[in-house]
Amino acid sequence: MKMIIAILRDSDSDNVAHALIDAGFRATRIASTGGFLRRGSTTLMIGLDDEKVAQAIQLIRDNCAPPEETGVKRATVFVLKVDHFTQV
Amino acid sequence: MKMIIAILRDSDSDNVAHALIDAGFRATRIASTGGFLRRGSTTLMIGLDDEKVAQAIQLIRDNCAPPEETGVKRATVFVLKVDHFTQV
Amino acid sequence: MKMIIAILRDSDSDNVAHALIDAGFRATRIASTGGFLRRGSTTLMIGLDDEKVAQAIQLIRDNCAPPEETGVKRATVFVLKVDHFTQV
Ligand SMILES: Nc1ncnc2c1ncn2[C@@H]1O[C@@H]2COP(=O)(O)O[C@H]3[C@@H](O)[C@H](n4cnc5c(N)ncnc54)O[C@@H]3COP(=O)(O)O[C@H]2[C@H]1O
Ligand SMILES: Nc1ncnc2c1ncn2[C@@H]1O[C@@H]2COP(=O)(O)O[C@H]3[C@@H](O)[C@H](n4cnc5c(N)ncnc54)O[C@@H]3COP(=O)(O)O[C@H]2[C@H]1O
Ligand SMILES: Nc1ncnc2c1ncn2[C@@H]1O[C@@H]2COP(=O)(O)O[C@H]3[C@@H](O)[C@H](n4cnc5c(N)ncnc54)O[C@@H]3COP(=O)(O)O[C@H]2[C@H]1O
Repeated sequence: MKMIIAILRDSDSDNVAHALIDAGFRATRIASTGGFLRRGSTTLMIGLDDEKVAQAIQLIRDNCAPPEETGVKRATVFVLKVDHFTQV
Repeated sequence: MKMIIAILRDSDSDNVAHALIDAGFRATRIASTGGFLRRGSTTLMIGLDDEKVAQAIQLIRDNCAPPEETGVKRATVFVLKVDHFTQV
Repeated sequence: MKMIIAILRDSDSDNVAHALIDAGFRATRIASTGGFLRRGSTTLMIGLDDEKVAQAIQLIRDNCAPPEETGVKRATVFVLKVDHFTQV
């Protein structure tokens, strides 16, 4: 299993979360703030099977509006290995 | 060292955090929201020794109320490897 | 790539974030709470090149005020491996 940590602009977070949930992904949202511009953002945590990572990243990309400022991307995405996953 | 990332219902978070602290674990709480039902939840980050992971997960399980809806679990638990830990 | 997860006292978070940004690091801030003393804190997520980890931890240490209470440290720092990083 892998965990995606995706940092999105607040304005894209609903569209991205809906698209992921509709495709059967599970996600948790955390409010965050950019270190440099200090704007509100949303950090999504997505635990998923290894072979679904590319599909999830594509969904994130397709459901973000194109950025308006130079240098700012649609989303920043980290993928971490999950050692162990369980629901109790 | 490992890091547990546990997603709990808000109503269980105090009981779980108390039980972990009483047992000598260290924890940090982050407010979160479910991607699907959009209810408030609590994400706990727990840095701990590898051999304590099973005990911590058991404490989480034992201190959550049984879920009321079908399909919803007491807690969702990710365990990640920590490369390096330090307190400065 | 690595990810630093640093738990700071709220009162240090601006100084630390400024110092990291001025040095060219990228960071995302998340509001958090201590499990034991239940005081507000800031959790910083910093994705960075492996060979920059030591410099970032030094910057964190140098930009936190010395703690006032026994047992409390300036900052708690976890370093995790990042499998894959992308901006879309
Ligand atoms: N030290 C620095 N010097 C010069 N320019 C800087 C800079 N830090 C950030 N920027 C620029 O400012 C934009 C907003 O950064 P902010 O930190 O508010 O908001 C960031 C931050 O919250 C997060 N982020 C990006 N890279 C990150 C990383 N390596 N680690 C943690 N968070 C990251 O994603 C948001 C959007 O990043 P994006 O790259 O699209 O866009 C960034 C980037 O173009
Ligand atoms: N792999 C994962 N990655 C990241 N976060 C995860 C996760 N698995 C669970 N979570 C987190 O734990 C909460 C409870 O999940 P649970 O599986 O017990 O209970 C879930 C599950 O039974 C169902 N569900 C969630 N996503 C679904 C989807 N895409 N399709 C159908 N049912 C879904 O709705 C309940 C509430 O979901 P909600 O999203 O509001 O809240 C979720 C979510 O915040
Ligand atoms: N392994 C870990 N995993 C996740 N988060 C961690 C962690 N180690 C530290 N933290 C985070 O860093 C904050 C400061 O920890 P520190 O060790 O400096 O200072 C701590 C420590 O001296 C003491 N403490 C914490 N937990 C304890 C416990 N179970 N028993 C006795 N003392 C405890 O109380 C101070 C404040 O703790 P608080 O929980 O309010 O706030 C903690 C917690 O949010």
